[in-house]
Amino acid sequence: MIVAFYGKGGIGKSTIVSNLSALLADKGRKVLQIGCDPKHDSTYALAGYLVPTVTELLAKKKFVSERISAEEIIFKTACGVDVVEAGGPEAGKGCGGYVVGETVEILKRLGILGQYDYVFFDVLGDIVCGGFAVPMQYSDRVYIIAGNDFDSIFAANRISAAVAEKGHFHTVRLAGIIGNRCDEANFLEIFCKASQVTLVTCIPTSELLKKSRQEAKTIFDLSPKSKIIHLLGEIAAHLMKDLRSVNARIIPERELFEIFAKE
Amino acid sequence: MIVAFYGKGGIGKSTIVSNLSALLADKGRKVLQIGCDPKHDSTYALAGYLVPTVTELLAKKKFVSERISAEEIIFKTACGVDVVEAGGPEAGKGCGGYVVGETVEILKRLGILGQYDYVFFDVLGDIVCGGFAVPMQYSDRVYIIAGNDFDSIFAANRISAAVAEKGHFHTVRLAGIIGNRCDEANFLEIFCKASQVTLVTCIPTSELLKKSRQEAKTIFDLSPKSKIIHLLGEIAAHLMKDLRSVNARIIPERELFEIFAKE
Ligand SMILES: Nc1ncnc2c1ncn2[C@@H]1O[C@H](COP(=O)(O)OP(=O)(O)O)[C@@H](O)[C@H]1O
Ligand SMILES: Nc1ncnc2c1ncn2[C@@H]1O[C@H](COP(=O)(O)OP(=O)(O)O)[C@@H](O)[C@H]1O
Ligand code: SF4
Ligand SMILES: [Mg+2]
Ligand SMILES: [Mg+2]
Repeated sequence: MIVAFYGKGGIGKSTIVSNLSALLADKGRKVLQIGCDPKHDSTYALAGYLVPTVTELLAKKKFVSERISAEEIIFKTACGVDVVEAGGPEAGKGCGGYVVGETVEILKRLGILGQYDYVFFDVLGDIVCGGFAVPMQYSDRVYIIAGNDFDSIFAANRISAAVAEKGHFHTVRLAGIIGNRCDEANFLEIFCKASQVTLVTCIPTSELLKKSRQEAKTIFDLSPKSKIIHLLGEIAAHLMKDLRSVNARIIPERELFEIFAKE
Repeated sequence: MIVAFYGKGGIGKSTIVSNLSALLADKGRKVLQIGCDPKHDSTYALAGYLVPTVTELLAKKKFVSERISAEEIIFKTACGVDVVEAGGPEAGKGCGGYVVGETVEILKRLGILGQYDYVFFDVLGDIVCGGFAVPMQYSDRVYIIAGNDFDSIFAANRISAAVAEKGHFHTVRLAGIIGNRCDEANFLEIFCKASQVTLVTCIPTSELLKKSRQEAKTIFDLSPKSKIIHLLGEIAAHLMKDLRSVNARIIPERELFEIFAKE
């Protein structure tokens, strides 16, 4: 199954996805996690260091992507998850999403995507255009990670619109919203109800998850009995479920403002 | 003077820029504020409502931008600031920054930019490419708004690189960093020192600024004696100063990670 996780920058995508990958690898699944964010630190907690990026490699190969082989961009990690980092394009030049598009095309060309039980794209979701939208074209489903705040919910609504748009030409569907840092979830619940999308789970603010990112360790290494692992298990379980047949409703932006202005 | 304010989404650009605009208008300056963020709420506190966007108007004019006149996109506000909102492009289709580029070109074509003492672009800075980079081409200087955290400082470094790149072909220069929600500023100070950029001021977390955005009012309406106004005055004063002749140093991303990993 190929899944793309989108969400506003800083909302916790990499923290959640890398720990989810570790959970599934621990259960014996073959997992590939692909970081598609200019911060190129999606897989930091899995590898224990910042792996070389496709951007850096492309520069060495004079941007002839056909010269790139699988071993040069896919790295093994101690927890059993394989990882790739797209990297960041040169700032201020050309399309910001270019290297994400290139990375996906390279993996497709090398026949990599079909070799795993789970392929997880971890993608910047502040604006979903150009190369940043390419992972959707190859994904079975998209999950959006959001917090209980206007900015990340506004971004979630726009990502949902992008999924609907891509869904006209590809098989990708929006599977649900994953709440993060949700000590409250009132706005997320309103948003999910109004857009007819499942709220898969709500992960609270957690010192453990913060440590996971800071110390480049998964929560399995830090605290194998944490209840956060149970919540990640809820996401893993949702991956197994069939998608609902109801399409997401894109909320008109002025209506979204109203929801937050009222509360 | 034409100034572009960039920074990671949600860092407080619109809150700061709209209150700065109100301050300068209050002193008798002619100010135009142009919102260049898909959230199109940059000028909310000035107008008191969400003004019609260039995106919405372009759709009505079948995307023939030559049909757009100044009165249709520039709105007067009670505090004396004139405002424009670029709006958000259709999600998932084409270039996310397209409408920002179009908005800037329309204003240039109509000769608007030269009619004001201050023209402030308030621009999404999560990725600076395509249309999102266009305001830099017409600006005298750029200020980056950042918090004391990895994500917004990482974005600031990339914006700085984009300014350096544009600076090869245009007169734009990076003038400084404006700290926001800085109850501490240690990381900002390290970043500014390492990149040889001025830290103009540090605005603390402020219930008043939060209210300004939520109630669509400037802080002059809410609390005319607030010390926040003094800090905004420091930004206004910096606008008057000549730029330093030292160029910003772009920090290699792996070095930036090291700075945060150590502390
Ligand atoms: N549930 C959580 N509780 C506390 N901190 C979190 C949580 N989720 C993420 N974080 C922290 O937030 C920051 C951003 O997370 P990250 O996963 O890098 O975001 P993204 O990949 O969406 O940009 C990291 O410092 C991380 O440790
Ligand atoms: N100094 C501050 N203290 C407290 N809240 C702030 C401060 N600056 C901004 N905010 C709040 O942060 C949120 C995002 O601010 P906004 O100006 O919309 O960010 P941006 O324009 O960069 O996306 C708003 O709800 C605003 O009220
Ligand atoms: S398509 Fe998106 S990522 Fe590419 S240049 Fe335009 S705004 Fe940037
Ligand atoms: Mg990430
Ligand atoms: Mg804004």
